[in-house]
Amino acid sequence: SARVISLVSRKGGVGKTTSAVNLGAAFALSGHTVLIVGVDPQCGVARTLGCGPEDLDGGLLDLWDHDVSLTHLAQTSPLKNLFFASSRVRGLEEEERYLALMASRTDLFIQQVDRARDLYDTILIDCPPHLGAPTRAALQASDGVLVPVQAEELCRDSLGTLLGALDTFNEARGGEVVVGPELEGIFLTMLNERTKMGRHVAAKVAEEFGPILLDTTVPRTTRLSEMALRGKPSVIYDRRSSGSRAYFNLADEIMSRYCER
Amino acid sequence: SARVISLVSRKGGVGKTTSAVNLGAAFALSGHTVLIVGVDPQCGVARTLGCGPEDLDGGLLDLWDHDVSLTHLAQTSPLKNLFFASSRVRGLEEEERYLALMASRTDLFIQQVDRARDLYDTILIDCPPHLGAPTRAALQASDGVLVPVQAEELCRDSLGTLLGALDTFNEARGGEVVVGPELEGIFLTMLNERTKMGRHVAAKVAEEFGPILLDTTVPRTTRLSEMALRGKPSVIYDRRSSGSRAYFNLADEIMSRYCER
Ligand SMILES: Nc1ncnc2c1ncn2[C@@H]1O[C@H](COP(=O)(O)OP(=O)(O)OP(=O)(O)O)[C@@H](O)[C@H]1O
Ligand SMILES: Nc1ncnc2c1ncn2[C@@H]1O[C@H](COP(=O)(O)OP(=O)(O)OP(=O)(O)O)[C@@H](O)[C@H]1O
Ligand SMILES: [Mg+2]
Ligand SMILES: [Mg+2]
Repeated sequence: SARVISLVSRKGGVGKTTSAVNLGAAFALSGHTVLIVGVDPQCGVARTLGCGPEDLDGGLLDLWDHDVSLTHLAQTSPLKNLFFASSRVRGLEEEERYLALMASRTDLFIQQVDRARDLYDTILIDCPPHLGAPTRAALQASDGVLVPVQAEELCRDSLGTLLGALDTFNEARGGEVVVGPELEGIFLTMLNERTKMGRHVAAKVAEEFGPILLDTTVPRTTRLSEMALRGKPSVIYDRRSSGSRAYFNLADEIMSRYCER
Repeated sequence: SARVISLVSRKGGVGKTTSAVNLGAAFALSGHTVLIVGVDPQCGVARTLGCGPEDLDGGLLDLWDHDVSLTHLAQTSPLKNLFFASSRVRGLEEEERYLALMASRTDLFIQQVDRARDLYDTILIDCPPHLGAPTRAALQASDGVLVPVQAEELCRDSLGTLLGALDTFNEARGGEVVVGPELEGIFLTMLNERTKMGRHVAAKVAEEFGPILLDTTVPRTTRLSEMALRGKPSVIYDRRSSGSRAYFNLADEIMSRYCER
């Protein structure tokens, strides 16, 4: 049965989508059948893989509107074991309806993710940069949470609040004690070790969050910024680049932690 | 009476906060009395100016809880004519309460911004990366909207949706035709002209959105990434750097457009 992992942040642009796509591809290259579910209204995963929402035949709204399964929505990607489903929000009205359904009919989303567990080895859920309805739904459907931390001060600064919120999430939902997802870990992204800011944040995060900090850090590289231009994961179009190697290492690090449990 | 301008985006991490702080400082250095209102729950402006939410004596929740004015909440900054007010959200419960009040009591926020118009020359509102309650409240309180566009594909790709949403905002609010804020313009941020992605996006944005694209582009520079480390706007700690010069130019460009109207 699949492991379901959500990528979350309260800060924007920290690398959730870039990580979801490259980790998904790295898991797929290591033999997993992978589904990436983009619950962000901005459709980051689909766009990164070369599909604007207008190019997709179906989106997450169909789960409620047409009672279809996640697998039914799953699009193929340039990698044969890697699939993705998108919110496919194409405008403000659709966004409002989608957010309302994610909030009021979370149960259906969770059910559909559960049903998909038999068909995939890993399901990654790419979230928007806040703890609103899509992220809460994703967390309720997840076994694990992964937190990319951009190597800059505003992101590090707000990390405590995010981790505190994830703890609260575990304790109380509707009066029932529900066990929320485990923390897979936090990992540094877009690290430029040659800048004061990069070194400062790397040191501070290691000092404050050492036990939950994964070893792999993802460097800021031009190659990783080019994914949406090519419509492919970096681990496919340039697997030897430092960014791709980081994501291969991160995938290994995460997988070896499952084995330890 | 102040001009009120909101900085908005649907993509995360595109430079709203960095732009709000540097533009605010540039306006202040040119003689304006400036208030920056950070309506994002992440308190970007306060943190960039060296104040975590725990260091502040008051926050936007006090507008509803204690009926205070925005001026009462205004904090001083390293620049004498530059002030800021923050959502001062210190945890998930406070965030939920804040978002609920922004949605249900938007009228009070708008009133308080209107009252502040007599006391400032420019009011900038720094929004979170989506069109939720704080951004809608900001737009309803604003004369103008400024849209930073990170020079990368996902941001450019979702720009059409954002501009479409801003148009819709102008037409229909509660059955009454309300004139929404004018578009001050869109401007490129974090541009690295030496990368394929940077040149591609700059060209595409000029081609697709020429008429609304401001002339000033903000380069990606190490100096601009250091603001939160120093707790000061870049235009103060290094006014000759290319990033600071871009924000001085942007402020001039925006101010000269008021004069043209
Ligand atoms: N390591 C890296 N080096 C260089 N560029 C990167 C790196 N990681 C991500 N990027 C680029 O930075 C931008 C933001 O990354 P991404 O969209 O993955 O963040 P996000 O957290 O999903 O953003 P949002 O909060 O808007 O969903 C993208 O243009 C991406 O191509
Ligand atoms: N021109 C630039 N060059 C280098 N770094 C920059 C530049 N502009 C902003 N940054 C850095 O990029 C990060 C994101 O910028 P910022 O926080 O201003 O974006 P934002 O749109 O406010 O993000 P959010 O959507 O989370 O509110 C910050 O760490 C900031 O210091
Ligand atoms: Mg994303
Ligand atoms: Mg911000």
